[in-house]
Amino acid sequence: SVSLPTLRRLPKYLMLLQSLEQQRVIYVSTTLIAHELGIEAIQVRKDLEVTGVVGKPKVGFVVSDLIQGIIRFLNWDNRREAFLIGVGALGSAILGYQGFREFGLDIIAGFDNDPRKIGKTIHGIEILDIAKLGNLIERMKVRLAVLTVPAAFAPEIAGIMIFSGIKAIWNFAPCHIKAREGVVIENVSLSQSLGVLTHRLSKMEQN
Amino acid sequence: SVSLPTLRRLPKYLMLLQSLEQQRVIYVSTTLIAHELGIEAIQVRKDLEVTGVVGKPKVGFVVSDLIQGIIRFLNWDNRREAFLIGVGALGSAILGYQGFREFGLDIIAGFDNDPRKIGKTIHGIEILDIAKLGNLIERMKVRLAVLTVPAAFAPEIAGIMIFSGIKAIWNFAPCHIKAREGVVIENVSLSQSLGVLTHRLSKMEQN
Ligand SMILES: NC(=O)c1ccc[n+]([C@@H]2O[C@H](COP(=O)([O-])OP(=O)(O)OC[C@H]3O[C@@H](n4cnc5c(N)ncnc54)[C@H](O)[C@@H]3O)[C@@H](O)[C@H]2O)c1
Ligand SMILES: NC(=O)c1ccc[n+]([C@@H]2O[C@H](COP(=O)([O-])OP(=O)(O)OC[C@H]3O[C@@H](n4cnc5c(N)ncnc54)[C@H](O)[C@@H]3O)[C@@H](O)[C@H]2O)c1
Repeated sequence: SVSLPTLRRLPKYLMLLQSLEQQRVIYVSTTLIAHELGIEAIQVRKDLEVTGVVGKPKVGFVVSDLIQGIIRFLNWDNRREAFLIGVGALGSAILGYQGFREFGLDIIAGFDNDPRKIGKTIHGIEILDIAKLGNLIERMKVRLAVLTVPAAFAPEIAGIMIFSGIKAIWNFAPCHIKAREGVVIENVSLSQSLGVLTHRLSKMEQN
Repeated sequence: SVSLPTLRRLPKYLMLLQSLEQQRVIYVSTTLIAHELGIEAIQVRKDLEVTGVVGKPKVGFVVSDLIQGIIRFLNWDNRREAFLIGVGALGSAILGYQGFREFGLDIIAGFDNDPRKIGKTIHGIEILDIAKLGNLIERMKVRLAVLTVPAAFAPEIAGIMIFSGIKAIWNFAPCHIKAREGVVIENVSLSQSLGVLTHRLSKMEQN
C-alpha cells in the first residue's frame, strides 16, 4: 500500500502533466518533473512507480499514459455520487465548483436545516431537509459525503451518516471526527496550511 | 528549523487542546494527545518540543501553556493585514469566515476585476479594482495575500504582487506558482485531499 506522502504528491504531478499536455508536450522525463516541482528526481521516480506506467530509456514517459495512470490510481476515473451537508458560504462554493467533477466527484444533492434554503436549487443542485439524510443515504446507496456545517454539528451528523451507510467523509469543519473501522475520514484543515504560511513568513522576517 | 510534518501537526494539537480547555481540563499528557489523535506518543513529544513548553513529570503539560506555545510558534499571535484577490464563491466564503482571525489573519480589502463587484462591500470588507493592487501593496506595506482567482490568472497576479512587495501568498488556485527567493508560497490543494479520500475509499472497496 502506498505511503501518504506519495499519495499526496500524485495530484501535483497530475496538474503539471495536464499543463504539459495542454502545451502539446508528448514525452516527459522524471528530471523535468523534478525540476519543475522542486522534488528530488529519485523521489519522483519512486512515486510514479505506483501507477504501473513505465517510461522509455532516454525518452521518458508518455505524458498521456502517465495522466491516465495517476487518474486510475487515485480512482478519479470512477464517478462517485455524493451528498453535501451544510449549504452555507463554503458549501455553496463547493456546489458551484466544476473543478472536482474531473476527479469523479458528483454531488447529487445538498442538505441543510435552514428552512430558507430547503427546497431551493443552488448551482443546479437541490437542497433537501437534513431530516431526510439518513433515509436517502440508505435508499440511494450514496457512499461519499462532503461535510461543510459548523464544527459544533459535524461529529453528530457524521455519526448519523455512518450509521446509514456512508463510507467516506470529506470533512471541512475544524473539528476532530473519530476514526471508525471501514470508514474513510479525510479532514481538510485550512488552518494547517495557514499555519505553515505564517510560521515560514515569520521565520523569514527574523532573518 | 522545524520539519514540515511537525509544522503541519501543530494546528491539530492546538484544536484538541482548545477543545480540552473548553472542557476545563487543566493538564494533559502526551499519552492522551497521542491516543486522541492516533499519533505515536514519541512523535507527539518530539513535535511539542519545538514550542519550548515543558511538561511536569507525572502531571503533564499545562493546557493553556501549550496552547500559547503553539500559537506563538505558528506566529498566530501576530495580527497580519492581508489582501484577498478574486472575490468569487470561494473568496467570499473566506472573506466572511471569522475562523481565520484567531490565527492572526486580518483581511483588510478584497480585489476583483468584475465591475459589478468593485465598490461593493462584502462581509464588511470593501472590494477594490485589481488595477490598484500593486500601488496599495506598496503604500500600505501589506505582506500577505490570499489568492482565489481562476487558475489562468493566478501566476500573473502573483508576479505583480511579488513585484510590489508581497512576501507571502496563500494560493487556492489549482496551478503551480513558481517559487521565488524571499517569498513564501503556500498552495492549498483540495484536489490533493480529495485524492487521498478517493484512493482510500477504492482500496477499501476492493477488500
Ligand atoms: N468559510 C470558509 O472559508 C471556511 C474555511 C475553513 C473552514 N470552514 C468550515 O466550513 C464549515 C462551513 O463554513 P461556512 O463559512 O460555510 O459557514 P456557514 O455558516 O456559511 O454555513 C453553514 C451551513 O450549515 C448549515 N447548518 C448549520 N447547522 C446545521 C445542521 N445541524 N444541520 C444541517 N445544516 C446545518 C447552515 O444552515 C449553513 O447553511 C464550518 O465548519 C467552517 O468552520 C469554512
Ligand atoms: N469553489 C471551490 O470550492 C474551489 C475549490 C478548490 C479550488 N478553487 C479555486 O479557487 C479559485 C476561485 O474559485 P471560485 O469557485 O470562487 O471561482 P469564481 O469564478 O466564483 O471566482 C473567481 C473570482 O475571481 C475574479 N477574477 C477573475 N479573473 C480576475 C482577474 N484577472 N483579476 C481579478 N479578479 C479576477 C472573478 O471576477 C471572480 O469574482 C479558482 O482558482 C478555483 O479553481 C475553488
